[in-house]
Amino acid sequence: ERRIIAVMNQKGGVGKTTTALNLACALTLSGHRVVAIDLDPQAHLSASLGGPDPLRDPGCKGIDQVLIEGTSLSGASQEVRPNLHLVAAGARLGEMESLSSGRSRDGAQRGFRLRDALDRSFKSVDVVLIDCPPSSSLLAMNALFAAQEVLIPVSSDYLSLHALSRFMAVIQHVEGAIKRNITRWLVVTRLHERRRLAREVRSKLMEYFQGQVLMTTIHETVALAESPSFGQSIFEYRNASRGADEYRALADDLLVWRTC
Amino acid sequence: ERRIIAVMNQKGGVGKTTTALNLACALTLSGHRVVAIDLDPQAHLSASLGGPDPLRDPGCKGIDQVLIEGTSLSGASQEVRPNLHLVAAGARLGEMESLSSGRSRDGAQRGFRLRDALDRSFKSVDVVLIDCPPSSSLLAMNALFAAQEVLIPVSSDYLSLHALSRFMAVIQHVEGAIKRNITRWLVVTRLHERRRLAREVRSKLMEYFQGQVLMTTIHETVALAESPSFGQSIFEYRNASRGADEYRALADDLLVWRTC
Ligand SMILES: Nc1ncnc2c1ncn2[C@@H]1O[C@H](COP(=O)(O)OP(=O)(O)OP(=O)(O)O)[C@@H](O)[C@H]1O
Ligand SMILES: Nc1ncnc2c1ncn2[C@@H]1O[C@H](COP(=O)(O)OP(=O)(O)OP(=O)(O)O)[C@@H](O)[C@H]1O
Ligand SMILES: [Mg+2]
Ligand SMILES: [Mg+2]
Repeated sequence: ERRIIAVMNQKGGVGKTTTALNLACALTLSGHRVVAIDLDPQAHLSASLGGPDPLRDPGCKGIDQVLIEGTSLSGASQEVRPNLHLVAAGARLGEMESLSSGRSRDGAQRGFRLRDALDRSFKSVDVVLIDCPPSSSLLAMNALFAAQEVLIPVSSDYLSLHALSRFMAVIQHVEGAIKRNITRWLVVTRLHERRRLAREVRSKLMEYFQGQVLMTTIHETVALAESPSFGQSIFEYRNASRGADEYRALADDLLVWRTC
Repeated sequence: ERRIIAVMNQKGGVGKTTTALNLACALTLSGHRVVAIDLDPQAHLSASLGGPDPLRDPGCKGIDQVLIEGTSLSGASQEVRPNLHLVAAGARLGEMESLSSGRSRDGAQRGFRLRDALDRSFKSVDVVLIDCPPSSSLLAMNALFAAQEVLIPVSSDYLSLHALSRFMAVIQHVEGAIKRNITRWLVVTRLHERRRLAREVRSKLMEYFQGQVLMTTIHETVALAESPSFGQSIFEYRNASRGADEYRALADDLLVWRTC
Protein backbone atom coordinates (compact mmCIF):
# COMPACT_ATOMS: atom_id res chain seq x y z
CA GLU A 1 0.00 0.00 0.00
CA ARG A 2 1.64 3.28 -1.15
CA ARG A 3 2.12 5.98 1.50
CA ILE A 4 2.06 9.65 0.41
CA ILE A 5 3.77 11.83 3.03
CA ALA A 6 4.20 15.61 2.84
CA VAL A 7 7.16 16.98 4.81
CA MET A 8 5.75 20.35 5.84
CA ASN A 9 5.86 23.22 8.30
CA GLN A 10 5.18 26.91 7.57
CA LYS A 11 7.95 27.78 10.03
CA GLY A 12 11.12 28.26 8.07
CA GLY A 13 14.44 26.52 8.56
CA VAL A 14 13.23 23.68 10.79
CA GLY A 15 14.85 20.90 8.74
CA LYS A 16 12.15 19.97 6.18
CA THR A 17 14.59 19.51 3.30
CA THR A 18 17.23 17.83 5.48
CA THR A 19 14.55 15.40 6.70
CA ALA A 20 13.08 14.72 3.24
CA LEU A 21 16.58 14.10 1.81
CA ASN A 22 17.79 11.72 4.51
CA LEU A 23 14.50 9.94 5.09
CA ALA A 24 14.11 9.23 1.38
CA CYS A 25 17.61 7.76 1.27
CA ALA A 26 17.22 5.82 4.53
CA LEU A 27 14.05 4.20 3.19
CA THR A 28 15.74 3.12 -0.03
CA LEU A 29 18.71 1.67 1.89
CA SER A 30 16.27 -0.62 3.69
CA GLY A 31 14.91 -1.78 0.35
CA HIS A 32 11.85 0.45 -0.16
CA ARG A 33 11.00 2.09 -3.48
CA VAL A 34 10.70 5.82 -2.97
CA VAL A 35 9.70 8.85 -5.02
CA ALA A 36 10.90 12.22 -3.70
CA ILE A 37 9.07 15.31 -5.00
CA ASP A 38 10.62 18.77 -4.62
CA LEU A 39 7.74 21.22 -4.25
CA ASP A 40 9.94 24.15 -3.15
CA PRO A 41 10.88 26.69 -5.86
CA GLN A 42 14.24 27.03 -4.11
CA ALA A 43 14.91 23.48 -5.41
CA HIS A 44 16.86 22.57 -2.31
CA LEU A 45 15.92 18.89 -2.25
CA SER A 46 16.95 18.65 -5.90
CA ALA A 47 20.28 20.34 -5.23
CA SER A 48 20.90 18.21 -2.12
CA LEU A 49 20.51 15.03 -4.19
CA GLY A 50 22.79 16.34 -6.94
CA GLY A 51 19.75 16.53 -9.23
CA PRO A 52 18.60 19.21 -11.72
CA ASP A 53 19.15 22.64 -10.16
CA PRO A 54 17.67 25.81 -11.72
CA LEU A 55 20.75 27.66 -10.42
CA ARG A 56 23.01 25.75 -12.79
CA ASP A 57 20.42 24.83 -15.45
CA PRO A 58 17.82 27.60 -15.92
CA GLY A 59 15.76 25.49 -18.31
CA CYS A 60 15.46 22.35 -16.18
CA LYS A 61 12.09 20.70 -15.82
CA GLY A 62 10.36 18.78 -13.08
CA ILE A 63 7.19 19.08 -11.02
CA ASP A 64 6.68 22.53 -12.52
CA GLN A 65 5.80 20.88 -15.85
CA VAL A 66 3.42 18.49 -14.13
CA LEU A 67 1.55 21.25 -12.29
CA ILE A 68 1.63 23.91 -15.02
CA GLU A 69 1.29 21.81 -18.18
CA GLY A 70 -0.11 18.51 -17.02
CA THR A 71 2.93 16.35 -17.97
CA SER A 72 2.96 12.94 -16.26
CA LEU A 73 4.92 12.54 -13.02
CA SER A 74 6.90 9.58 -14.28
CA GLY A 75 7.83 11.54 -17.40
CA ALA A 76 9.19 14.34 -15.21
CA SER A 77 11.26 12.14 -12.90
CA GLN A 78 14.70 10.55 -12.93
CA GLU A 79 16.27 7.74 -10.93
CA VAL A 80 18.97 9.50 -8.87
CA ARG A 81 19.85 6.51 -6.60
CA PRO A 82 18.88 2.83 -6.72
CA ASN A 83 15.16 2.65 -5.82
CA LEU A 84 14.91 6.46 -5.57
CA HIS A 85 13.17 8.59 -8.20
CA LEU A 86 13.40 12.36 -7.88
CA VAL A 87 10.84 14.74 -9.36
CA ALA A 88 12.88 17.93 -9.23
CA ALA A 89 11.42 21.41 -8.67
CA GLY A 90 12.15 22.70 -12.18
CA ALA A 91 12.87 26.29 -13.14
CA ARG A 92 9.25 27.49 -13.34
CA LEU A 93 7.84 26.24 -10.02
CA GLY A 94 7.83 29.78 -8.63
CA GLU A 95 5.08 30.68 -11.09
CA MET A 96 2.69 28.42 -9.17
CA GLU A 97 3.35 30.32 -5.93
CA SER A 98 1.93 33.58 -7.21
CA LEU A 99 -1.24 32.01 -8.55
CA SER A 100 -4.13 32.32 -6.16
CA SER A 101 -5.46 29.36 -4.24
CA GLY A 102 -8.63 31.33 -3.81
CA ARG A 103 -12.25 30.32 -3.95
CA SER A 104 -12.77 30.69 -7.72
CA ARG A 105 -13.41 27.49 -9.75
CA ASP A 106 -10.00 27.88 -11.35
CA GLY A 107 -8.33 28.43 -7.97
CA ALA A 108 -9.91 25.38 -6.46
CA GLN A 109 -8.99 23.13 -9.41
CA ARG A 110 -5.33 24.20 -9.22
CA GLY A 111 -5.08 22.70 -5.75
CA PHE A 112 -5.73 19.16 -7.00
CA ARG A 113 -3.13 18.95 -9.77
CA LEU A 114 -0.60 16.97 -7.73
CA ARG A 115 -3.24 14.59 -6.38
CA ASP A 116 -4.49 13.92 -9.90
CA ALA A 117 -0.95 13.35 -11.19
CA LEU A 118 -0.29 10.85 -8.37
CA ASP A 119 -3.50 9.03 -9.28
CA ARG A 120 -1.95 8.32 -12.70
CA SER A 121 1.74 7.59 -11.85
CA PHE A 122 3.98 5.69 -9.42
CA LYS A 123 1.13 3.54 -8.12
CA SER A 124 3.46 0.67 -7.15
CA VAL A 125 6.10 2.52 -5.13
CA ASP A 126 6.21 2.17 -1.35
CA VAL A 127 6.58 5.80 -0.25
CA VAL A 128 6.13 9.22 -1.87
CA LEU A 129 7.86 12.01 0.08
CA ILE A 130 7.04 15.64 -0.77
CA ASP A 131 9.38 18.43 0.40
CA CYS A 132 7.39 21.67 0.84
CA PRO A 133 8.27 25.39 0.94
CA PRO A 134 7.74 27.36 4.19
CA SER A 135 4.54 29.03 3.02
CA SER A 136 0.83 28.46 2.73
CA SER A 137 0.64 29.04 -0.99
CA LEU A 138 -0.95 27.02 -3.75
CA LEU A 139 2.03 24.63 -3.57
CA ALA A 140 1.25 23.83 0.06
CA MET A 141 -2.38 23.18 -0.88
CA ASN A 142 -1.29 20.79 -3.61
CA ALA A 143 0.77 18.86 -1.08
CA LEU A 144 -2.02 18.67 1.51
CA PHE A 145 -4.68 17.66 -1.02
CA ALA A 146 -2.41 14.86 -2.30
CA ALA A 147 -0.97 13.58 0.98
CA GLN A 148 -2.49 11.05 3.37
CA GLU A 149 0.12 11.87 6.03
CA VAL A 150 2.06 14.97 7.06
CA LEU A 151 5.50 14.77 8.67
CA ILE A 152 6.15 18.01 10.59
CA PRO A 153 9.78 18.74 11.57
CA VAL A 154 9.82 21.02 14.63
CA SER A 155 13.14 22.52 15.62
CA SER A 156 13.74 22.73 19.34
CA ASP A 157 13.19 26.47 19.74
CA TYR A 158 10.42 28.71 21.02
CA LEU A 159 9.26 30.27 17.72
CA SER A 160 9.03 26.86 16.08
CA LEU A 161 6.77 25.63 18.88
CA HIS A 162 4.73 28.85 18.69
CA ALA A 163 4.09 28.36 14.96
CA LEU A 164 2.79 24.83 15.38
CA SER A 165 -0.76 25.45 16.55
CA ARG A 166 -1.42 27.76 13.61
CA PHE A 167 -0.09 25.15 11.21
CA MET A 168 -2.21 22.44 12.81
CA ALA A 169 -5.24 24.69 12.27
CA VAL A 170 -4.34 24.98 8.58
CA ILE A 171 -4.27 21.18 8.30
CA GLN A 172 -7.60 20.92 10.09
CA HIS A 173 -9.10 23.45 7.70
CA VAL A 174 -7.91 21.41 4.71
CA GLU A 175 -9.32 18.20 6.23
CA GLY A 176 -12.68 19.95 6.36
CA ALA A 177 -12.41 20.98 2.71
CA ILE A 178 -11.38 17.53 1.39
CA LYS A 179 -13.55 15.59 3.88
CA ARG A 180 -10.89 13.12 5.00
CA ASN A 181 -8.28 12.88 7.72
CA ILE A 182 -4.58 13.54 7.31
CA THR A 183 -2.37 11.64 9.77
CA ARG A 184 0.13 13.94 11.49
CA TRP A 185 3.59 13.00 12.66
CA LEU A 186 5.98 15.32 14.49
CA VAL A 187 9.74 14.96 14.58
CA VAL A 188 12.00 16.99 16.86
CA THR A 189 14.90 18.34 14.80
CA ARG A 190 18.04 20.43 15.37
CA LEU A 191 18.10 19.54 19.07
CA HIS A 192 20.88 21.21 21.05
CA GLU A 193 21.15 18.76 23.94
CA ARG A 194 22.89 21.27 26.26
CA ARG A 195 20.24 24.00 25.89
CA ARG A 196 17.57 24.10 28.59
CA LEU A 197 15.17 25.75 26.12
CA ALA A 198 15.57 22.88 23.66
CA ARG A 199 14.80 20.24 26.29
CA GLU A 200 11.78 22.26 27.43
CA VAL A 201 10.42 22.57 23.88
CA ARG A 202 10.82 18.83 23.37
CA SER A 203 8.96 17.91 26.56
CA LYS A 204 6.19 20.41 25.73
CA LEU A 205 5.77 18.77 22.31
CA MET A 206 5.45 15.33 23.84
CA GLU A 207 2.87 16.66 26.30
CA TYR A 208 0.70 18.60 23.79
CA PHE A 209 0.93 16.05 20.97
CA GLN A 210 1.00 12.71 22.75
CA GLY A 211 1.17 9.78 20.40
CA GLN A 212 2.13 11.93 17.42
CA VAL A 213 5.82 12.62 18.12
CA LEU A 214 8.07 10.04 16.46
CA MET A 215 10.42 8.30 18.86
CA THR A 216 13.73 9.44 17.35
CA THR A 217 14.98 12.99 17.93
CA ILE A 218 17.40 14.47 15.40
CA HIS A 219 20.29 16.35 17.05
CA GLU A 220 22.05 19.39 15.61
CA THR A 221 25.27 18.03 14.10
CA VAL A 222 27.43 19.75 11.52
CA ALA A 223 27.63 16.78 9.12
CA LEU A 224 23.89 17.17 8.43
CA ALA A 225 24.51 20.77 7.39
CA GLU A 226 27.50 19.83 5.24
CA SER A 227 26.17 16.89 3.20
CA PRO A 228 23.78 18.93 0.96
CA SER A 229 26.70 21.04 -0.30
CA PHE A 230 28.14 17.87 -1.86
CA GLY A 231 24.80 16.74 -3.33
CA GLN A 232 24.87 13.80 -0.91
CA SER A 233 22.69 12.32 1.79
CA ILE A 234 24.20 11.84 5.25
CA PHE A 235 24.71 8.13 4.44
CA GLU A 236 26.99 8.92 1.51
CA TYR A 237 28.76 11.82 3.21
CA ARG A 238 29.38 10.35 6.68
CA ASN A 239 27.68 7.02 7.20
CA ALA A 240 29.15 6.46 10.68
CA SER A 241 27.72 9.62 12.23
CA ARG A 242 25.03 10.48 14.73
CA GLY A 243 22.98 12.10 11.97
CA ALA A 244 23.05 8.92 9.86
CA ASP A 245 22.10 6.74 12.85
CA GLU A 246 19.23 9.04 13.76
CA TYR A 247 17.74 9.27 10.28
CA ARG A 248 17.93 5.47 9.89
CA ALA A 249 16.06 5.13 13.20
CA LEU A 250 13.54 7.80 12.14
CA ALA A 251 12.80 5.86 8.95
CA ASP A 252 12.10 2.81 11.09
CA ASP A 253 9.82 4.84 13.40
CA LEU A 254 7.79 5.95 10.40
CA LEU A 255 7.53 2.44 9.00
CA VAL A 256 6.29 0.91 12.25
CA TRP A 257 4.45 3.99 13.62
CA ARG A 258 6.75 4.23 16.69
CA THR A 259 5.96 7.30 18.76
CA CYS A 260 6.94 8.56 22.23
CA GLU B 1 14.96 61.39 6.21
CA ARG B 2 12.90 58.27 6.97
CA ARG B 3 14.41 54.92 6.00
CA ILE B 4 12.05 52.05 5.08
CA ILE B 5 13.88 48.72 5.40
CA ALA B 6 12.36 45.28 4.67
CA VAL B 7 14.02 42.40 6.56
CA MET B 8 13.58 39.63 4.00
CA ASN B 9 14.82 36.31 2.68
CA GLN B 10 12.74 33.54 1.11
CA LYS B 11 15.00 31.00 2.84
CA GLY B 12 13.36 30.05 6.07
CA GLY B 13 14.80 30.21 9.57
CA VAL B 14 17.78 32.48 8.79
CA GLY B 15 17.05 34.96 11.61
CA LYS B 16 14.75 37.54 9.95
CA THR B 17 12.50 37.93 13.01
CA THR B 18 15.43 37.79 15.46
CA THR B 19 17.16 40.53 13.45
CA ALA B 20 14.03 42.72 13.09
CA LEU B 21 13.32 42.43 16.83
CA ASN B 22 16.82 43.27 18.06
CA LEU B 23 17.66 45.85 15.42
CA ALA B 24 14.43 47.75 16.13
CA CYS B 25 15.25 47.82 19.84
CA ALA B 26 18.93 48.67 19.32
CA LEU B 27 17.95 51.65 17.18
CA THR B 28 15.53 52.97 19.81
CA LEU B 29 18.15 52.58 22.54
CA SER B 30 20.39 54.94 20.58
CA GLY B 31 17.57 57.48 20.44
CA HIS B 32 15.96 56.78 17.05
CA ARG B 33 12.18 56.65 16.53
CA VAL B 34 11.27 53.31 14.99
CA VAL B 35 8.17 51.62 13.62
CA ALA B 36 8.28 47.81 13.41
CA ILE B 37 5.76 46.16 11.08
CA ASP B 38 5.02 42.42 11.38
CA LEU B 39 4.15 41.21 7.89
CA ASP B 40 4.35 37.49 8.79
CA PRO B 41 1.02 35.74 9.50
CA GLN B 42 2.87 33.68 12.12
CA ALA B 43 3.06 36.97 14.09
CA HIS B 44 6.48 36.11 15.48
CA LEU B 45 7.77 39.68 15.70
CA SER B 46 4.58 40.65 17.56
CA ALA B 47 4.96 37.73 19.98
CA SER B 48 8.68 38.44 20.49
CA LEU B 49 7.88 42.02 21.56
CA GLY B 50 5.11 40.86 23.89
CA GLY B 51 2.59 42.50 21.55
CA PRO B 52 -0.82 41.30 20.27
CA ASP B 53 -0.58 37.61 19.36
CA PRO B 54 -3.33 35.82 17.40
CA LEU B 55 -2.46 32.69 19.39
CA ARG B 56 -3.68 34.27 22.61
CA ASP B 57 -6.11 36.82 21.13
CA PRO B 58 -7.83 35.46 17.98
CA GLY B 59 -9.50 38.81 17.26
CA CYS B 60 -6.43 41.03 17.44
CA LYS B 61 -5.85 43.60 14.74
CA GLY B 62 -2.82 45.08 13.08
CA ILE B 63 -1.37 45.35 9.59
CA ASP B 64 -4.07 42.95 8.41
CA GLN B 65 -6.64 45.73 8.86
CA VAL B 66 -4.44 48.18 6.98
CA LEU B 67 -3.95 45.88 4.00
CA ILE B 68 -7.43 44.32 3.89
CA GLU B 69 -9.64 47.25 4.94
CA GLY B 70 -7.52 50.33 4.38
CA THR B 71 -7.26 51.41 8.07
CA SER B 72 -4.44 53.87 8.74
CA LEU B 73 -1.09 52.54 9.93
CA SER B 74 -0.96 54.81 12.95
CA GLY B 75 -4.45 53.70 13.92
CA ALA B 76 -3.30 50.08 13.83
CA SER B 77 -0.13 50.56 15.89
CA GLN B 78 0.79 50.70 19.55
CA GLU B 79 3.81 52.01 21.40
CA VAL B 80 5.39 48.86 22.89
CA ARG B 81 8.66 50.47 24.08
CA PRO B 82 9.80 54.10 24.32
CA ASN B 83 10.28 55.34 20.73
CA LEU B 84 9.10 52.00 19.29
CA HIS B 85 5.70 51.55 17.65
CA LEU B 86 4.64 48.04 16.64
CA VAL B 87 2.12 47.34 13.91
CA ALA B 88 1.31 43.74 14.78
CA ALA B 89 0.40 41.05 12.26
CA GLY B 90 -3.22 40.73 13.35
CA ALA B 91 -5.33 37.59 13.14
CA ARG B 92 -6.37 37.90 9.48
CA LEU B 93 -2.99 38.49 7.79
CA GLY B 94 -2.98 34.96 6.40
CA GLU B 95 -5.89 35.93 4.13
CA MET B 96 -3.55 38.20 2.17
CA GLU B 97 -1.18 35.30 1.47
CA SER B 98 -3.72 33.34 -0.56
CA LEU B 99 -4.71 36.30 -2.68
CA SER B 100 -2.97 36.38 -6.02
CA SER B 101 -0.23 38.85 -6.76
CA GLY B 102 -0.87 38.14 -10.41
CA ARG B 103 -1.05 40.39 -13.40
CA SER B 104 -4.73 41.39 -13.11
CA ARG B 105 -5.49 45.04 -12.26
CA ASP B 106 -6.73 43.94 -8.86
CA GLY B 107 -3.65 41.83 -8.26
CA ALA B 108 -1.30 44.64 -9.16
CA GLN B 109 -3.13 47.17 -6.97
CA ARG B 110 -2.95 44.85 -3.97
CA GLY B 111 0.84 45.03 -4.06
CA PHE B 112 0.90 48.75 -3.30
CA ARG B 113 -1.30 48.83 -0.22
CA LEU B 114 1.59 49.03 2.26
CA ARG B 115 3.41 51.69 0.24
CA ASP B 116 0.26 53.80 0.09
CA ALA B 117 -0.32 53.41 3.83
CA LEU B 118 3.26 54.51 4.55
CA ASP B 119 2.72 57.57 2.34
CA ARG B 120 -0.01 58.64 4.77
CA SER B 121 1.45 57.71 8.21
CA PHE B 122 4.63 57.81 10.32
CA LYS B 123 6.29 60.36 8.03
CA SER B 124 8.49 61.74 10.83
CA VAL B 125 9.97 58.53 12.26
CA ASP B 126 13.61 57.66 11.58
CA VAL B 127 13.34 53.99 10.58
CA VAL B 128 10.55 51.65 9.50
CA LEU B 129 11.53 47.96 9.80
CA ILE B 130 9.33 45.32 8.14
CA ASP B 131 9.65 41.65 9.19
CA CYS B 132 8.67 39.40 6.26
CA PRO B 133 7.51 35.77 5.94
CA PRO B 134 9.73 33.24 4.10
CA SER B 135 7.69 33.29 0.90
CA SER B 136 7.24 35.25 -2.29
CA SER B 137 3.55 35.92 -1.78
CA LEU B 138 1.57 39.14 -2.02
CA LEU B 139 2.93 40.09 1.41
CA ALA B 140 6.50 39.98 0.11
CA MET B 141 5.47 42.15 -2.83
CA ASN B 142 3.92 44.69 -0.47
CA ALA B 143 7.20 44.87 1.43
CA LEU B 144 9.36 45.26 -1.69
CA PHE B 145 7.09 47.88 -3.25
CA ALA B 146 7.17 49.91 -0.01
CA ALA B 147 10.82 49.53 0.96
CA GLN B 148 13.79 51.59 -0.23
CA GLU B 149 16.23 49.10 1.34
CA VAL B 150 16.27 45.36 1.93
CA LEU B 151 18.21 43.78 4.81
CA ILE B 152 18.88 40.11 3.99
CA PRO B 153 19.92 37.85 6.90
CA VAL B 154 21.93 34.91 5.56
CA SER B 155 22.66 32.08 7.95
CA SER B 156 26.08 30.55 7.60
CA ASP B 157 25.03 27.33 5.85
CA TYR B 158 25.11 25.97 2.31
CA LEU B 159 21.35 26.02 1.53
CA SER B 160 21.05 29.62 2.73
CA LEU B 161 23.86 30.67 0.37
CA HIS B 162 22.28 28.64 -2.44
CA ALA B 163 18.93 30.44 -2.04
CA LEU B 164 20.47 33.88 -2.28
CA SER B 165 20.92 34.28 -6.01
CA ARG B 166 17.29 33.36 -6.66
CA PHE B 167 16.17 35.92 -4.09
CA MET B 168 18.41 38.59 -5.60
CA ALA B 169 16.75 37.87 -8.95
CA VAL B 170 13.32 38.41 -7.35
CA ILE B 171 14.46 41.82 -6.08
CA GLN B 172 15.85 42.71 -9.49
CA HIS B 173 12.54 41.75 -11.11
CA VAL B 174 10.66 44.03 -8.70
CA GLU B 175 13.09 46.92 -9.36
CA GLY B 176 12.18 46.57 -13.04
CA ALA B 177 8.47 46.68 -12.24
CA ILE B 178 8.64 49.73 -9.95
CA LYS B 179 11.39 51.47 -11.94
CA ARG B 180 13.61 52.32 -8.98
CA ASN B 181 16.52 50.77 -7.13
CA ILE B 182 16.29 48.97 -3.82
CA THR B 183 19.50 49.09 -1.75
CA ARG B 184 20.52 45.63 -0.53
CA TRP B 185 22.34 44.84 2.71
CA LEU B 186 23.44 41.37 3.76
CA VAL B 187 24.07 40.29 7.34
CA VAL B 188 25.68 36.99 8.28
CA THR B 189 23.62 35.37 11.03
CA ARG B 190 23.72 32.24 13.17
CA LEU B 191 27.48 31.86 12.65
CA HIS B 192 29.00 28.79 14.27
CA GLU B 193 32.61 29.97 14.61
CA ARG B 194 34.04 26.44 14.91
CA ARG B 195 32.39 25.09 11.71
CA ARG B 196 34.59 25.17 8.61
CA LEU B 197 31.42 25.33 6.43
CA ALA B 198 30.25 28.48 8.24
CA ARG B 199 33.56 30.27 7.72
CA GLU B 200 33.54 29.23 4.06
CA VAL B 201 30.00 30.53 3.52
CA ARG B 202 30.93 33.84 5.12
CA SER B 203 34.00 34.37 2.97
CA LYS B 204 32.03 33.43 -0.17
CA LEU B 205 29.40 36.05 0.73
CA MET B 206 32.03 38.73 1.12
CA GLU B 207 33.53 37.76 -2.23
CA TYR B 208 30.28 37.60 -4.24
CA PHE B 209 28.60 40.61 -2.61
CA GLN B 210 31.48 43.00 -1.94
CA GLY B 211 30.39 46.25 -0.36
CA GLN B 212 26.95 44.88 0.56
CA VAL B 213 27.78 42.71 3.61
CA LEU B 214 27.42 44.67 6.85
CA MET B 215 30.55 44.62 9.00
CA THR B 216 29.09 42.86 12.07
CA THR B 217 28.48 39.11 12.02
CA ILE B 218 25.84 37.68 14.39
CA HIS B 219 27.01 34.48 16.12
CA GLU B 220 24.75 31.60 17.14
CA THR B 221 24.21 32.10 20.88
CA VAL B 222 21.43 30.58 22.95
CA ALA B 223 20.31 33.85 24.57
CA LEU B 224 19.12 35.08 21.15
CA ALA B 225 16.93 31.99 20.87
CA GLU B 226 15.61 32.38 24.41
CA SER B 227 14.64 36.07 24.53
CA PRO B 228 11.56 35.82 22.22
CA SER B 229 9.95 33.30 24.58
CA PHE B 230 9.83 36.05 27.22
CA GLY B 231 8.52 38.69 24.81
CA GLN B 232 11.83 40.50 25.20
CA SER B 233 14.65 41.80 23.03
CA ILE B 234 18.17 40.63 23.79
CA PHE B 235 18.83 43.95 25.57
CA GLU B 236 16.08 43.32 28.11
CA TYR B 237 16.78 39.61 28.49
CA ARG B 238 20.60 39.63 28.72
CA ASN B 239 22.12 43.02 28.03
CA ALA B 240 25.67 41.93 28.77
CA SER B 241 25.81 39.18 26.13
CA ARG B 242 27.53 38.65 22.83
CA GLY B 243 24.16 38.79 21.05
CA ALA B 244 23.38 42.22 22.55
CA ASP B 245 26.82 43.58 21.65
CA GLU B 246 26.53 42.30 18.09
CA TYR B 247 23.05 43.70 17.44
CA ARG B 248 24.10 47.09 18.86
CA ALA B 249 27.07 47.07 16.49
CA LEU B 250 24.85 45.95 13.58
CA ALA B 251 22.52 48.91 14.20
CA ASP B 252 25.54 51.21 14.00
CA ASP B 253 26.69 49.54 10.75
CA LEU B 254 23.27 50.21 9.22
CA LEU B 255 23.24 53.83 10.36
CA VAL B 256 26.66 54.64 8.94
CA TRP B 257 26.60 52.17 5.98
CA ARG B 258 29.60 50.22 7.35
CA THR B 259 30.31 47.15 5.20
CA CYS B 260 33.16 44.64 4.97
N1 LIG C 1 19.94 18.30 12.48
C1 LIG C 1 20.62 19.25 11.88
N2 LIG C 1 21.89 19.51 12.26
C2 LIG C 1 22.60 20.53 11.69
N3 LIG C 1 22.14 21.32 10.73
C3 LIG C 1 20.88 21.12 10.31
C4 LIG C 1 20.06 20.09 10.84
N4 LIG C 1 18.87 20.13 10.20
C5 LIG C 1 18.95 21.14 9.32
N5 LIG C 1 20.16 21.73 9.38
C6 LIG C 1 20.62 22.88 8.61
O1 LIG C 1 19.79 23.97 8.92
C7 LIG C 1 19.45 24.68 7.73
C8 LIG C 1 17.95 24.62 7.56
O2 LIG C 1 17.53 23.32 7.30
P1 LIG C 1 16.59 22.99 6.05
O3 LIG C 1 16.95 23.84 4.90
O4 LIG C 1 16.55 21.53 5.89
O5 LIG C 1 15.22 23.50 6.66
P2 LIG C 1 13.86 23.76 5.87
O6 LIG C 1 12.79 23.66 6.87
O7 LIG C 1 13.82 22.88 4.70
O8 LIG C 1 14.05 25.29 5.40
P3 LIG C 1 13.01 26.10 4.45
O9 LIG C 1 11.93 26.54 5.40
O10 LIG C 1 13.80 27.26 3.90
O11 LIG C 1 12.55 25.15 3.41
C9 LIG C 1 20.16 23.98 6.58
O12 LIG C 1 21.31 24.66 6.26
C10 LIG C 1 20.50 22.63 7.13
O13 LIG C 1 21.67 22.15 6.58
N1 LIG D 1 22.03 34.27 16.22
C1 LIG D 1 21.21 33.35 16.70
N2 LIG D 1 21.60 32.55 17.71
C2 LIG D 1 20.79 31.58 18.20
N3 LIG D 1 19.56 31.34 17.74
C3 LIG D 1 19.10 32.10 16.75
C4 LIG D 1 19.88 33.15 16.17
N4 LIG D 1 19.14 33.74 15.20
C5 LIG D 1 17.97 33.09 15.18
N5 LIG D 1 17.93 32.11 16.11
C6 LIG D 1 16.85 31.15 16.37
O1 LIG D 1 16.65 30.41 15.19
C7 LIG D 1 15.25 30.26 14.94
C8 LIG D 1 14.96 30.90 13.59
O2 LIG D 1 15.14 32.29 13.67
P1 LIG D 1 13.99 33.31 13.17
O3 LIG D 1 12.67 32.79 13.54
O4 LIG D 1 14.39 34.66 13.62
O5 LIG D 1 14.24 33.16 11.60
P2 LIG D 1 13.26 33.67 10.47
O6 LIG D 1 14.11 33.85 9.28
O7 LIG D 1 12.50 34.82 10.95
O8 LIG D 1 12.30 32.39 10.27
P3 LIG D 1 11.00 32.35 9.29
O9 LIG D 1 11.60 32.06 7.94
O10 LIG D 1 10.16 31.23 9.81
O11 LIG D 1 10.34 33.68 9.40
C9 LIG D 1 14.53 30.98 16.06
O12 LIG D 1 14.11 30.08 17.00
C10 LIG D 1 15.56 31.88 16.67
O13 LIG D 1 15.36 32.04 18.01
MG1 LIG E 1 13.45 23.39 2.66
MG1 LIG F 1 10.40 35.12 10.93
